[in-house]
Amino acid sequence: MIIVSIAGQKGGTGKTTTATNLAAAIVNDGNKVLLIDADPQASLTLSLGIQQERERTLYSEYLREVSIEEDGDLDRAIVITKSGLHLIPSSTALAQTEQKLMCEYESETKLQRMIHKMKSNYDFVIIDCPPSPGMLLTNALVASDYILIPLQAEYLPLKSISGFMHCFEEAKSFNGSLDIIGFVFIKYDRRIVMSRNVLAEIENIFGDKVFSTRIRSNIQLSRAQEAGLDIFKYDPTSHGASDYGELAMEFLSRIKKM
Amino acid sequence: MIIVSIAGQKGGTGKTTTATNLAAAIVNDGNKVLLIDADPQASLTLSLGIQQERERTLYSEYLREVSIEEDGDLDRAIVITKSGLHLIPSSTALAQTEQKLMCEYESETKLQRMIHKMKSNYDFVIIDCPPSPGMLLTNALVASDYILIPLQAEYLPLKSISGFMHCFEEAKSFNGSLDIIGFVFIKYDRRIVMSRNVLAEIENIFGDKVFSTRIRSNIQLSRAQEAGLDIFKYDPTSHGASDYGELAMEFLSRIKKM
Ligand SMILES: Nc1ncnc2c1ncn2[C@@H]1O[C@H](COP(=O)(O)OP(=O)(O)OP(=O)(O)O)[C@@H](O)[C@H]1O
Ligand SMILES: Nc1ncnc2c1ncn2[C@@H]1O[C@H](COP(=O)(O)OP(=O)(O)OP(=O)(O)O)[C@@H](O)[C@H]1O
Ligand SMILES: [Mg+2]
Ligand SMILES: [Mg+2]
Repeated sequence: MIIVSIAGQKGGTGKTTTATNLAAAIVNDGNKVLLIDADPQASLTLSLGIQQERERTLYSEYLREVSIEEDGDLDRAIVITKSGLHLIPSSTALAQTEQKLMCEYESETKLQRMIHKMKSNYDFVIIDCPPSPGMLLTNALVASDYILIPLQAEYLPLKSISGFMHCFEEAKSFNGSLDIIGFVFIKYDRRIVMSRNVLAEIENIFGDKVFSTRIRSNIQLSRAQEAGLDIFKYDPTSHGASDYGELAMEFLSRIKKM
Repeated sequence: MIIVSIAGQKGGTGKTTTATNLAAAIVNDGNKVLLIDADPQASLTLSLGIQQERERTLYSEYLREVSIEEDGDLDRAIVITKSGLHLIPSSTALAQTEQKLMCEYESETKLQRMIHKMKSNYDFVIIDCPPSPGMLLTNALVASDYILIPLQAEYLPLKSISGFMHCFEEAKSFNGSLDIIGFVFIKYDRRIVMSRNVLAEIENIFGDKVFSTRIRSNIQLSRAQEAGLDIFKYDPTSHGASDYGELAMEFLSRIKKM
């Protein structure tokens, strides 16, 4: 089982959209994939059509894991969404876990332990991360083998990478094998000079960690979220579907080489 | 002195871009404005051309305020940026304040107290907030008179409002007079059906709290950030400059009526 966090400190860069559609493309290629929504704003959960707060969420299982009498049980929190994806949903209450985890002993490894205890059998686990540093992000990174960083080719997202590296180094002190599998450009338009300059700067610093697949801007991706579906179920003929299909192929081939 | 937080739980909706350019437009109208960067990713600080970590930041003053021997002193952390704006810069270390504040007594009101102690005289203080719930966001809201919420007319930003309302209610329990001055649409394109539908839904729920000024998509706003300037110093003839000029006029007239 390979565990991947979709993360990055900049807000609105396409983490949730990438988590959903990369997972769906990997499932379409014949793999079993579990999604985990580790963001208290629960965007992934909402974008997969789950509107009502469920009884068992990542929040309820963190609470069990932190309490002395019980254990977290992620298997019982798994939901099958409208488009057939397997998901452990988030809850807006997850923000309160941040406060509880802060004052706990060994709080960085709670999610890692709960995933290791899971009985369900998946090829990949994909975790959608919140945009800010903190215990929820640290737990997701410590539980992961790889990090995929979606990025927009603009000045502020470029600058946010160095802040993210702090979170990466901190997580690596708890999980030495954690590695960045790469950066993927979202809403990329090569006609814009700034886009080309930012791409060149990232390639300069990170070399071949920059995926050659670029995700173009495509309104169908937002519409699919409104419909509670992944892009392949919503509009398989769209640019969004072909770009995320290509991303999954590149992702799977890079995983084999790691 | 009127204190306004630019906030919202969804990432990448234009909080930092709005903080900079609304402040600059209000200064151009003859007011004295102080900007505070309360986000650990320090986007506002970077977008105003401050690349090196300074000695006195919001982080250093929170630490002084939390320690027993000293007091925070925001006046000494004020920096004048390339485009003449007054700013209390952030630091990536600010993320650590979150952990310290969590376990402190009366930690929700630290920023409010530091602002009250300030000797410098401003008409407005504008605070750029982080995208995630937590002590840094709570401190900014508790210190504020009003909240302005930038929003993109898409499904996930629309859905993120209910999560933000939790943070708002929590902050109101410490600061009863806190109020939402309104919602402003960013990168609004009335040719897109989803944009029009989301606008109609927000107007339905929040009525005249929706600003009639809409900020159009304009690459010059990102270029200005790369140059470390506000849009009026970078390209006063751009759409971005005229839209933010109009936003400031609507903002000031709404403040008078509150
Ligand atoms: N390639 C794309 N083309 C068009 N719209 C997109 C694309 N990718 C994402 N979006 C839209 O941009 C917005 C932000 O994307 P998303 O929510 O995935 O970002 P995020 O990084 O998860 O944000 P947050 O920091 O709030 O978690 C969403 O409304 C989404 O529908
Ligand atoms: N009206 C606009 N037109 C074009 N680009 C814009 C506009 N407003 C913001 N941007 C760009 O979109 C990106 C996100 O904006 P910004 O950083 O202000 O959002 P934010 O809400 O502060 O994000 P975060 O959640 O990370 O704090 C930036 O690269 C910015 O330059
Ligand atoms: Mg997200
Ligand atoms: Mg910002």
